[in-house]
Amino acid sequence: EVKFEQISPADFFYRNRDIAGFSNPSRSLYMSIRELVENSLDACEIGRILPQVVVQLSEVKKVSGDVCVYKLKVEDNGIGVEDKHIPKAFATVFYGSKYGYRQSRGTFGLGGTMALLYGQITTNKPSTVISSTGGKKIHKYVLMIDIVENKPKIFEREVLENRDGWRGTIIEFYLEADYTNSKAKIIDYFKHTAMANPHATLMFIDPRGRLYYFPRVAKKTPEPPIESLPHPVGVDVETMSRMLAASRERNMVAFLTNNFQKVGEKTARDVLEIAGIPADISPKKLTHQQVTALVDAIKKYGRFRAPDPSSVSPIGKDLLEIGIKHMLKPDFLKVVQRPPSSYSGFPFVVEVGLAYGGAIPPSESIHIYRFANKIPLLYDERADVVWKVVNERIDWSTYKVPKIAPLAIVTHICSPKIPYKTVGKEAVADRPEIERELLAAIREAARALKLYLGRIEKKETVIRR
Amino acid sequence: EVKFEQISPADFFYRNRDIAGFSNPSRSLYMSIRELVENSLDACEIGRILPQVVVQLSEVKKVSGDVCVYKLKVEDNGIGVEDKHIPKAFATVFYGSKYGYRQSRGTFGLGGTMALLYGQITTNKPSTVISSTGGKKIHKYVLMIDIVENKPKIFEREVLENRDGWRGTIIEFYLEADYTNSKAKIIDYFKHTAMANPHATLMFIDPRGRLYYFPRVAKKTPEPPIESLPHPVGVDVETMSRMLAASRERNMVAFLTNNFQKVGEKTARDVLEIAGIPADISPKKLTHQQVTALVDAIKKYGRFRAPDPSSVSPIGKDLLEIGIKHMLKPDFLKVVQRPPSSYSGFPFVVEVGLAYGGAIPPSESIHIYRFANKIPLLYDERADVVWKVVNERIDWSTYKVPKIAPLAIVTHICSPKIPYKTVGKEAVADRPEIERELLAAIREAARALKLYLGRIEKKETVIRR
Ligand SMILES: Nc1ncnc2c1ncn2[C@@H]1O[C@H](COP(=O)(O)OP(=O)(O)OP(=O)(O)O)[C@@H](O)[C@H]1O
Ligand SMILES: Nc1ncnc2c1ncn2[C@@H]1O[C@H](COP(=O)(O)OP(=O)(O)OP(=O)(O)O)[C@@H](O)[C@H]1O
Ligand SMILES: [Mg+2]
Ligand SMILES: [Mg+2]
Repeated sequence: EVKFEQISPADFFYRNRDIAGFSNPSRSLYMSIRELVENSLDACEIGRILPQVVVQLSEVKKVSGDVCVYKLKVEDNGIGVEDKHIPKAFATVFYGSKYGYRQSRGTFGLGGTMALLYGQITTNKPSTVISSTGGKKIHKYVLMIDIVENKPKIFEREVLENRDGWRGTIIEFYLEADYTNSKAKIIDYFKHTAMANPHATLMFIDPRGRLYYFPRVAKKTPEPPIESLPHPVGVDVETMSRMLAASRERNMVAFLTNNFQKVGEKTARDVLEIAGIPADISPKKLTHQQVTALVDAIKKYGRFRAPDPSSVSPIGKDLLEIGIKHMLKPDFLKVVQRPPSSYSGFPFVVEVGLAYGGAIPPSESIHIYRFANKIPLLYDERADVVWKVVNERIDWSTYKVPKIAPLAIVTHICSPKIPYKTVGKEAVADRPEIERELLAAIREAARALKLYLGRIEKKETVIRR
Repeated sequence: EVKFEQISPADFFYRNRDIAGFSNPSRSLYMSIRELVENSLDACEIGRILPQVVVQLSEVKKVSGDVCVYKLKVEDNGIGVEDKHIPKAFATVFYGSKYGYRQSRGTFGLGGTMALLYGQITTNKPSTVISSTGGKKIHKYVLMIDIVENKPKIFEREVLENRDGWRGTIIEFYLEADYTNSKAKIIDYFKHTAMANPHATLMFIDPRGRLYYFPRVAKKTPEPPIESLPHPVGVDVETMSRMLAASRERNMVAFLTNNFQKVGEKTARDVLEIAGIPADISPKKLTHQQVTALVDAIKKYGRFRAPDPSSVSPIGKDLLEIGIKHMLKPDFLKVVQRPPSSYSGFPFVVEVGLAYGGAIPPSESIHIYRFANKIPLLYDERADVVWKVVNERIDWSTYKVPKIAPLAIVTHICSPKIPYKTVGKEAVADRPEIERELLAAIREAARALKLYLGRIEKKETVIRR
């Protein structure tokens, strides 16, 4: 009498696409473009390739009001996708290559598939994916998503000769969207992405045929983040159980030193002693109780060195400065990069740019430009930890900032795991450690601003005399 | 060289439990209690049972600071769960009975499992589920969730004689949590739930042994919502394709009239004509193009009658009035229930209570109490459509409300589908139709408030003379 159902992850996000950020035709266009551009930049980063990403949006037909059917095509020169992974990478939810422990824009294994899913349910047209990893062949697929089963439905498949040794990926699909009401956000997205990724060349050709061109201003790729081992802090019984089950070590000391960062032999022995677990026991022989005891012992130990920041890749003070000067043209700019910190065992770095005057329009509210893992966050400002710190935890008058001021703040948080509040990646949760680092960075920059405004004050006083 | 993985839905929400609302030990306790209480109230509603829900939280041991291991037990007198569904209902993500087209508190098939998952990863202890649908047997399971595979791991199973003909469900599990910092929100949750469900008796026994008792103040269950057919508006090609594939009708007119609400024979023929589809063709024979043409024709038709509100179950003006008076003790109260409206083919009803004076403390910001499908929403206020309407779309001074005023607004939105912004069900998205209805309801109540404040003004003027 009560009817139960199991639904697939694709079906869940189909029914609840608001939750993935695809809530209306203008936001869905924004989301589709950003998900694909972020995939392209990740693909270049992992190959240490200077990115060239070309986005073309063309109108196919009017539907009603501002809503049209568009064709969206995104092409990159990234590392491409291996043939055997292509269908699932783009037509299966929770299938991806970014589940490891290193900073990347993508993280859920969902974004690219969501964009194609949205296109599919609004136009009933299949999508085309063309990719090559630089080998002898180029692989082309025409596919749709079987939403009920969460798997690809391949309509056509072609293997082409790769005469020019091309490497990269081309995605082409159709979607019902509203460009008129998302245009401003989309152009901002490109502008801000160019600012956080100055080594990337971006091109956007809009439905009117107009080219928005963002040539790279840096010739070297940034130091890429390196896959790291997990840090013991923040590892719970589930992750610990999986690591123990997968381990090949013959004793617990080797298990701890080989599978965690910042755990040497002495640390491993100390932790095992606190847990009451013999050092020579096999990891596969641990009982349920012992796994819990081990996790508790790690919490009690408290003396681990901080997580290694090599899995993090900040923008860098110089590049951030160039980017902010170019975009905001301020009179004053102070950029701060905090030393690496960590939350729940994940390393993170906060970078802040405080800009004043020049081309920044005076306003009662501070202009906030937020970034996470080099992605611009353009929605849900009030839900973000940065908004809370800037507007509720800092008294700007103590830094001589007037009520109406030409003040802008650019923030970047980067980590192998960003605590996003939503699947749509628009706001960062207020983890205490992150809040603390943002506060420290902004205060440091604000003190420099205070000195600057103090000098301006003095000059004006002298001039008046 | 690039390593791809597929992860299960349980694994996804394990890794990203912030997104499900389980972001820290105090919020996770709140979420665990609310997810189970909402399941109990749904189970009573579907059986037209006067609810009795008992929640017991007891401390097992201290961990560090305010964090302890607690045992949480929730018992209800609802319709219970059939034996064959018990393990999956509580240990599988995206398995549930609320995927249909009628108002219910649950909607994702995820909440109960998330609470048990959170308990499991913080304590490594299995959960106990005991349930009976009132028959001869009571079924008891001790289980954990296999997170990698998203399926139950049954440790023990017992079948007991049901001598007293008991019907209901008992969930018992352990979790690491922070009661000290969530206590206020938890007590508010019970208070507000009692207000929106005056026919429910709720009991909460906290770790200090203190009983919070909310006896029912209404003796009849409200009219339950009825499962309805989908409305044609808002049905996209994916849903249409599934309906066509599942249909048993022999021709398209019968398919349309039998599978949709508000579609009679004439309407069906008109829509098919716009689509250029023969009326007598079999639903299973429709081509890809024809499915798209049908969905487009439905959009063009535009003359469907509004969705049937029988799948909606509002609180009701009288009960809302009783509840608000009891909770807020105001001098003035105006309750408004809007007629049914719809967004994207889903019917919804907005109910608003505007309360002034009495026990309401004066404040510069308006006290907002939000409800959706009879659930109190206690987080993410600034992200909610109600906050936007109350604070950005209404000029309260035009209703004689002073800057500092003892003003409270209670809002309830109910629908077979609430456009929640997040999996944690804390904020409702600003769909234009919902925004419009909230604005209309609040303005209507505000006009009554203006008259009342006008009379108060007059009286005071008279008194002064
Ligand atoms: N342009 C591309 N070039 C190379 N690989 C790609 C490209 N786009 C997608 N992929 C591969 O497909 C996978 C799935 O992409 P998808 O966007 O669905 O998820 P994700 O990027 O891993 O995570 P998120 O949901 O956070 O975006 C990626 O992990 C990546 O391996
Ligand atoms: N106390 C209960 N009594 C009867 N059935 C229950 C109870 N708790 C859960 N169930 C059943 O288990 C299913 C899964 O519950 P779960 O909370 O995981 O998802 P849901 O309530 O369907 O949706 P949501 O994720 O929005 O809460 C429910 O759909 C319901 O059928
Ligand atoms: Mg992606
Ligand atoms: Mg539920």
